[in-house]
Amino acid sequence: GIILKNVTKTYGEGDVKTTALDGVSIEIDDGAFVVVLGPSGSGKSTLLNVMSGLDTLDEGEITIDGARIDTMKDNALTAFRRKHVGFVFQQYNLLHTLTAKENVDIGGRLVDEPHDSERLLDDVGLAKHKTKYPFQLSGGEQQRVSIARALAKRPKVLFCDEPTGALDEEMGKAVLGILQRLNEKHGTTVVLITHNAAIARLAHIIVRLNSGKVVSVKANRPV
Amino acid sequence: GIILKNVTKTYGEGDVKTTALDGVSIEIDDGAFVVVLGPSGSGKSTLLNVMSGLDTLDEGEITIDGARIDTMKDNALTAFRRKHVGFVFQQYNLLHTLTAKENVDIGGRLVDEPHDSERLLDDVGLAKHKTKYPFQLSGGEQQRVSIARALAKRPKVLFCDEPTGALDEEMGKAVLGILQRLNEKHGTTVVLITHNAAIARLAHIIVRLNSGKVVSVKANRPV
Ligand SMILES: Nc1ncnc2c1ncn2[C@@H]1O[C@H](COP(=O)(O)OP(=O)(O)OP(=O)(O)O)[C@@H](O)[C@H]1O
Ligand SMILES: Nc1ncnc2c1ncn2[C@@H]1O[C@H](COP(=O)(O)OP(=O)(O)OP(=O)(O)O)[C@@H](O)[C@H]1O
Ligand SMILES: [Mg+2]
Ligand SMILES: [Mg+2]
Repeated sequence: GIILKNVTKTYGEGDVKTTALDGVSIEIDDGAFVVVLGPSGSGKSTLLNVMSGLDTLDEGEITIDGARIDTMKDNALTAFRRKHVGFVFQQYNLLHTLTAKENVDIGGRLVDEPHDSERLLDDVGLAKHKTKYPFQLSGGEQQRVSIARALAKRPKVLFCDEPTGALDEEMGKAVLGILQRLNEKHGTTVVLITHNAAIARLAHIIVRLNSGKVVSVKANRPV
Repeated sequence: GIILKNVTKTYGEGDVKTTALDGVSIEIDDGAFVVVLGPSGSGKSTLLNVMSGLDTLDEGEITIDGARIDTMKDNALTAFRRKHVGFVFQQYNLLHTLTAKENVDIGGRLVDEPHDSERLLDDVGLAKHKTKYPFQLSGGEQQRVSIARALAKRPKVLFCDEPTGALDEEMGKAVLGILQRLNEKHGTTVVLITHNAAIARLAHIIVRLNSGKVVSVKANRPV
């Protein structure tokens, strides 16, 4: 499970101080499909970055499977993330000098039985784009490479920051199907930010943020 | 008006050839609100880039207000775009070393009466973020800076590549309101790519693309 206790993260000081997360406390059970909703600038990406160990916090604690993520040394944290955490970034974060396939390979590189990269790219409709570089791909194609890369390591926890933002309805549904199958068949914990109501409907739990605070945590659908 | 005649654009050669636009012919009247729909990878961004003179074509002609955009020399084309064309990019394309306000200033820099940058940022809900750099802004905040920058020059034609992709419903509606007002009160021609059905409903004309071809051009709403 993932437990956040009173997590606060601020930027800047004085009158240019931004409180991106303000005393956030949440508990997420293994195998849950959690959707995070909230206005632009409300702290959703910051929440995911801090929850996954990609970013530091200023106050509070984060525990994943009993391990205190917020106090881990860099090496241990990096090793933990590489093995267990998949992340689909809001701005994709693809490596520009690697092809689509190579970007996905990187995702699975440090685990014993990664998914086959080509198969993952086929699954997200990129069969004909595997040897292209990011600058040769459309926005939605880049987003899909980012998704395939996150899946390559068969992560225990998958964090997705608006994974279908650049996709049309059809392709968005296909991606959602993949995420649902991962969650229901393989027990992957999914924590997903979206503005898409159709995706939110699939959640077990819906977390709403506003100005860095958790406004509500609601059960949406039984596990 | 904007006229495309038989526009084709391809990438690569042989069996790695991609036909991004395939014999596209469209006419857009001044003051129209045009929405471009289509699956990921269907050629929408390429259409906008070519239509606005940001990218070259391989076959066909593009005429804006009687001027052949596709045969213009670089200097003339750049001058034309700077004066008349506003562009909201799918990946924002903000200058990283400039603040939000400075990015918007750049947008209006070469016209006689640009909009006030601070006012534009207020209009898109960024009153408290004007002095921040792009890396200090959320995805949706960066997108809104990109919108404000495009509006700064009071363009005759505004091209928007998924301008509300990173925004929640509330903020998306606010942006749409701005675009609608520009179109209805100031006669700005708006050519907008979106996956959002609510935005598509506002269109005078809906253009559907699939695999680089125009599948249909439909009147949606009277001008
Ligand atoms: N430099 C390039 N080299 C090769 N193929 C390219 C290049 N740029 C774009 N393409 C291809 O052209 C096609 C159309 O791209 P475009 O960006 O116009 O699609 P789009 O409709 O905007 O997609 P999305 O909704 O995902 O943003 C895509 O299949 C893309 O892979
Ligand atoms: N390095 C930074 N310095 C200052 N403020 C920051 C920094 N990074 C983020 N912020 C601010 O923290 C707030 C939360 O940002 P975050 O990216 O988490 O929002 P979000 O909910 O993901 O928004 P969106 O839906 O637009 O992606 C925003 O107001 C943003 O401007
Ligand atoms: Mg975000
Ligand atoms: Mg595009």
